[in-house]
Amino acid sequence: MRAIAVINQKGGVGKTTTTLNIGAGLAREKRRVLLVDMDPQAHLGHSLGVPVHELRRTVLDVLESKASVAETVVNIKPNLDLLPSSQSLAAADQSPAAKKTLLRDALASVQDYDFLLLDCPPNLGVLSVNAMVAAREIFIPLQAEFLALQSMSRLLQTLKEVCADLNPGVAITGIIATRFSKQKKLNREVLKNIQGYFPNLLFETRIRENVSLAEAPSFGQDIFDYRPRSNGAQDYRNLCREILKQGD
Amino acid sequence: MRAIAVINQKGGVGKTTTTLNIGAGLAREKRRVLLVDMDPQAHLGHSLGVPVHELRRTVLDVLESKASVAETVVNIKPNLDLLPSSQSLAAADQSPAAKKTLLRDALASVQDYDFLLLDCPPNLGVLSVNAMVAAREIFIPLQAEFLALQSMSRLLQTLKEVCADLNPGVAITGIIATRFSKQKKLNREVLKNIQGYFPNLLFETRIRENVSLAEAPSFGQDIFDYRPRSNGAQDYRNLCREILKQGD
Ligand SMILES: Nc1ncnc2c1ncn2[C@@H]1O[C@H](COP(=O)(O)OP(=O)(O)OP(=O)(O)O)[C@@H](O)[C@H]1O
Ligand SMILES: Nc1ncnc2c1ncn2[C@@H]1O[C@H](COP(=O)(O)OP(=O)(O)OP(=O)(O)O)[C@@H](O)[C@H]1O
Ligand SMILES: [Mg+2]
Ligand SMILES: [Mg+2]
Repeated sequence: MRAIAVINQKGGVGKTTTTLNIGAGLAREKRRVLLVDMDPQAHLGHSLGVPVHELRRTVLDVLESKASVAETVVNIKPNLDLLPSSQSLAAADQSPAAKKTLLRDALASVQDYDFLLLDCPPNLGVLSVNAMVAAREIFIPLQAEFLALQSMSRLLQTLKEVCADLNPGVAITGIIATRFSKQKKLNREVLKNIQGYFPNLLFETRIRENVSLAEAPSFGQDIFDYRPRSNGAQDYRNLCREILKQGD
Repeated sequence: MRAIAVINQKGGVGKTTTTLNIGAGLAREKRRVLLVDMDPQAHLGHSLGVPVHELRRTVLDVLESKASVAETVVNIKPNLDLLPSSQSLAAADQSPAAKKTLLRDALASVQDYDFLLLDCPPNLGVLSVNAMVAAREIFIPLQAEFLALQSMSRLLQTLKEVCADLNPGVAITGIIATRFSKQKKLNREVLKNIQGYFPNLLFETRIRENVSLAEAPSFGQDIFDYRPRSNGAQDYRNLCREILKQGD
């Protein structure tokens, strides 16, 4: 089982869009996928049309050992389950005393999946650290703009601290260029920088800017159900192929 | 003096870009402006070319009463000062015990400005609440996409709690449509929704998607210095005119 946290403290770079569409793409390739929403805004659930406010149990109950993963998951479609979040998770983000190993312990007994994908909030607080401790791999969605490089160094620093302290085995295994327009000089230049700094980590597939990706959540659908022939669907399909090749 | 917090817990909607360019636009109209960076990622400072890591004092020292505002501000250009942030501010975000009135008390004696503009991190934690308590007005930058409406209801709820508790005078006085493309049906439809819910709050000026706005921070410049004839400069200039008209 591959356990991957999708992290970048910079806001709006495509963490949720990437977690959702990689998950849906892998499920179409017959891999069993569990999406875990660690963002109190619960955008992963909203974007999949799950009535998050009405759920009796969420990931917080699992973290507090009040419910098991199996009792809490919501089935989205064949091979794709979601461990939903809720606003009440925000309280955990604000309590430094919260243990960094809660999620790792909660997921320890989970076996029936091929992939665990953890969506994170736009910060490096307790919830993101929990995801770093529970995962074995880190994917970093990155928008090739000025502030991208600045956030990377901060993220690497935090990851080093987490590694040393609680999860020596975790490693960055992929950087994903998101919202990419090759016509934008800024995108091309920043990407060249990223390739220079992290030569083997950048996936070949660039996720192009594509409005279908922003529209799909309004219908509670992933990109493959919403517009299977769009650039967004092609790019995430290609990305899934690369991810599966990594695992061989 | 107008004290305005620029808030939206949704990441990447243009909070920093808006705070920076409204600030620079108002300074060009000879208003004295203090920008306050309440985001530990310190993107406001980075985007203005301020060497944030090397500063001896930041907004955290002011919050902890270790330094005055006057000793800590960095002058950016005529009429434009910055109270810079730093990574160490993140600790405050994670301690629920931190008082919500720290910023209000720290700014209480500040008088030599016409505008205070507070940039916030992408969450509704302690730092954003401090900004809501210190401000008298709230501007909400909003990207007209699916998740925008969902975050609005959450923001309004938090604002109501803050009002009742610590700052009854604060009110939303502007919603700014950012990264807007009128060719995108999604943008047009969501904006129609926003207009329906908040008829008098949406500024006439829409900030169009414009790559110059994403490029300017790499040069440490505001949009007026970087590309004065770009769509981005025109839009923020028009927005500043509307803001000044409000104050009459
Ligand atoms: N490749 C793309 N092309 C066009 N729009 C995109 C693309 N990827 C994401 N978006 C849109 O950009 C916005 C931000 O994406 P998303 O919410 O996935 O980012 P995030 O990093 O999860 O944000 P947050 O930091 O708030 O959690 C959303 O409205 C989404 O629909
Ligand atoms: N109108 C626009 N046109 C094109 N790019 C824009 C526009 N506004 C902002 N951007 C770019 O979008 C990205 C996000 O903007 P910005 O950092 O200002 O958002 P934010 O809400 O402050 O993000 P965060 O939630 O991380 O604090 C930046 O790379 C910025 O340069
Ligand atoms: Mg997200
Ligand atoms: Mg910002």
